[in-house]
Amino acid sequence: MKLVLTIVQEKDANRLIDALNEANIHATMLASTGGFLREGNATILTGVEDHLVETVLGVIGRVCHRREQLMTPIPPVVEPVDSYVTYPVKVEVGGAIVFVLNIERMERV
Amino acid sequence: MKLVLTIVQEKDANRLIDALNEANIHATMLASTGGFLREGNATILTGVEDHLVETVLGVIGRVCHRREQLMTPIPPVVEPVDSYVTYPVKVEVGGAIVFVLNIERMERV
Amino acid sequence: MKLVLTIVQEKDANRLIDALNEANIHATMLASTGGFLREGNATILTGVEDHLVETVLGVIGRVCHRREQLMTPIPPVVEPVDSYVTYPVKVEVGGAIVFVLNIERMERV
Ligand SMILES: Nc1ncnc2c1ncn2[C@@H]1O[C@@H]2COP(=O)(O)O[C@H]3[C@@H](O)[C@H](n4cnc5c(N)ncnc54)O[C@@H]3COP(=O)(O)O[C@H]2[C@H]1O
Ligand SMILES: Nc1ncnc2c1ncn2[C@@H]1O[C@@H]2COP(=O)(O)O[C@H]3[C@@H](O)[C@H](n4cnc5c(N)ncnc54)O[C@@H]3COP(=O)(O)O[C@H]2[C@H]1O
Ligand SMILES: Nc1ncnc2c1ncn2[C@@H]1O[C@@H]2COP(=O)(O)O[C@H]3[C@@H](O)[C@H](n4cnc5c(N)ncnc54)O[C@@H]3COP(=O)(O)O[C@H]2[C@H]1O
Repeated sequence: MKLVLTIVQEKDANRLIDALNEANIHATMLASTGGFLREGNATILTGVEDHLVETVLGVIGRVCHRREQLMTPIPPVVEPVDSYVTYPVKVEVGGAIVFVLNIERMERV
Repeated sequence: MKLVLTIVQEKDANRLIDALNEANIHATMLASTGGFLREGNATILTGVEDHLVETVLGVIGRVCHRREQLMTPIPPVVEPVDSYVTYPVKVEVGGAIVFVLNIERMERV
Repeated sequence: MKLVLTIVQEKDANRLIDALNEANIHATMLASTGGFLREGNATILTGVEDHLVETVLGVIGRVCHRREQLMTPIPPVVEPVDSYVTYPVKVEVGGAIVFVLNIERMERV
């Protein structure tokens, strides 16, 4: 068995759990914080049989791949807002980092 | 050394930590969420010498074994409550899933 | 690759993350609770190349080493506070416990 430990952006976490449920992959989610940006993210644990690791990586890749989104930045509060024009800007979102660890033994009580 | 990673129901978590303390097993608890039911549960980490793994599994089995409890369901709020009779119903509670991982090195600073 | 899992006191967690960032070590922080004192602490995950494990342990040792601090205990609320003299007392703080686990595979999506 392998423990697949995945760190994803908060906004992708629920969609990833939904997709894992559909693939009948059991999972546990822990709230976490990124060391660099100090933003909330999510750490997801899935203990799976060895032959299912590729399936889990496939689901993660499909749901969390890095992509560009158009985002309209929030105008800074100090400006007189009516004269401030914000243009949408391309930002990279998504992405996940995945660690696969070996499970020596699994028990259900 | 081994890292014993246990996922238990929230209502069993404190009793398990108490039982581990009595057995002089050091532990750390992390709040987590189940992927399927999206209910709060707890993920408990215990780093122990190899020969103590059986002891830890024994404590977990004693405290968290799956069992049936009689629970009285909460009447749905829409009914006129006085005419609504609730009968206790048998529900399965407890249970734990345990992963044992190898620790290559442990340091205390 | 190795997963370095560090459990530190809450008050050392941010300083440790800062020091890891300066050393260009990526990290993720999870809120946790100590099994014995039931106080909040932090569990920090850092996935690093094998040759960086010593660097990470060095940073943790420098930031989180056990040390004595003079603390003035808070007077118990029941006393007539004006007649109650508190002397500073030496208390041991800091300290960290570190587990190094093997990562079989790492993916970025
Ligand atoms: N080896 C590892 N071990 C443990 N956890 C790991 C890890 N690599 C990544 N993570 C976790 O995944 C989150 C996203 O990392 P990512 O590399 O996609 O995206 C990163 C990366 O593109 C950038 N970044 C991180 N550290 C950096 C640094 N020292 N210099 C420049 N950019 C950095 O900022 C983004 C957010 O980083 P943040 O730390 O807030 O959040 C990180 C961190 O929580
Ligand atoms: N291989 C694994 N890797 C990581 N974490 C794992 C895991 N197996 C179990 N867990 C964790 O343990 C909790 C209890 O699982 P258990 O199998 O006793 O009890 C489960 C199981 O009886 C049932 N269940 C879960 N997934 C299911 C599915 N796809 N179809 C039908 N029943 C499911 O619902 C209960 C609650 O599941 P939930 O996900 O909310 O909560 C799970 C999850 O947080
Ligand atoms: N093998 C292990 N596996 C998983 N997590 C581990 C661990 N060893 C330590 N930890 C984690 O690190 C925290 C600090 O442990 P430390 O040994 O420095 O400092 C400990 C230790 O000096 C003392 N202590 C813990 N358990 C004890 C016991 N059964 N009897 C006497 N003193 C105990 O109380 C301090 C706080 O303990 P607390 O449990 O609240 O908080 C612990 C726990 O969250």
